Amino acid sequence: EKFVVSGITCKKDEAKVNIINLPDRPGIAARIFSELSNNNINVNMIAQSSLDDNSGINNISFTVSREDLPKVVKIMENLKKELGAKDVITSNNIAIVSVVGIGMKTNPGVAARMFSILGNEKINIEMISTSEIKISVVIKEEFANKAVQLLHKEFELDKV
Amino acid sequence: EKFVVSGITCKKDEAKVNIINLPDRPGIAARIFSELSNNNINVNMIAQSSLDDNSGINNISFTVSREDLPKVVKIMENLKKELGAKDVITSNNIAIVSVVGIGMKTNPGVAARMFSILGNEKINIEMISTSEIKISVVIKEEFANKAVQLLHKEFELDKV
Ligand SMILES: C[C@@H](O)[C@H](N)C(=O)O
Ligand SMILES: C[C@@H](O)[C@H](N)C(=O)O
Repeated sequence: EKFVVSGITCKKDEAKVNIINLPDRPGIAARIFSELSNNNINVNMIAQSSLDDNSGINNISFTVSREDLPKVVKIMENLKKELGAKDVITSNNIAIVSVVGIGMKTNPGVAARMFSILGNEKINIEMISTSEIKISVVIKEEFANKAVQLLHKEFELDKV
Repeated sequence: EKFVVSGITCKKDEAKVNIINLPDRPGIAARIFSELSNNNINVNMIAQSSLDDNSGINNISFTVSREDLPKVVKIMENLKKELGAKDVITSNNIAIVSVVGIGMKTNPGVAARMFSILGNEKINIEMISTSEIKISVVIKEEFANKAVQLLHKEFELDKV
């Protein structure tokens, strides 16, 4: 199955929320996103990596629109005590850049190429979330235009 | 924009790889996935949450097919020293369950409902990766059939 990169997308005016050292047990993620949903907060990207399954803790990050951040900070401060999370850290100067395509899961090189373009430019990748048709990363918004331009070039989308 | 859940997918025979306490600087993710790509390893899901941007460390998790795990373990053991990662932890009994739909980013309730179904069943969510059209979680494979069945019911896909 040949992969085809069909486009690069960029979402600015985003903010990142990191919930640090949550209890890693069933129902925790449900509680967080139910609370956000009840407050009509749209969540764009959610990423949770995995630690040691015996550690009993984990971290979750998600993005929201920058204008929702103050409201989200209040919600999370209350939730933090209830959940027993160690910290809630936010950042309001980020963007989500994505490579969109078909068949990317069968082509391990696409993520490698995308991350290399950013790495070579010294752009730090803060969050990663992927599916077969989309690889999304969070980077500082100041680098977003540059990232999109370089990715367009790498995947030859400017020659179309 | 109304959201529509069009299906539940389940990928079994997967394995999870967690790289713990990596240096959080440009080029690290590129190195990992270039090495995997050079070894023809297909990566299904990648998730990286964010910690404290001043901590200098991060964790990355990804999934591969179970049959590729022994090869990946060797690759990662070599890479671990080069990158200065604290640990590489793997798990070979997981599955990826996804809710697939349209317009999910504008509907915060979908992730909340999916996570609640799993949480109520005491199924622990080990990894999360999302896009507007797909919410994917990693859970223990022994719970996959149950999870799919319950999610079908929740999103009324069995009434179609
Ligand atoms: C950390 C969080 O995802 C937890 N494991 C849960 O299942 O809700
Ligand atoms: C941890 C890893 O993602 C690193 N921040 C990078 O940009 O490569």
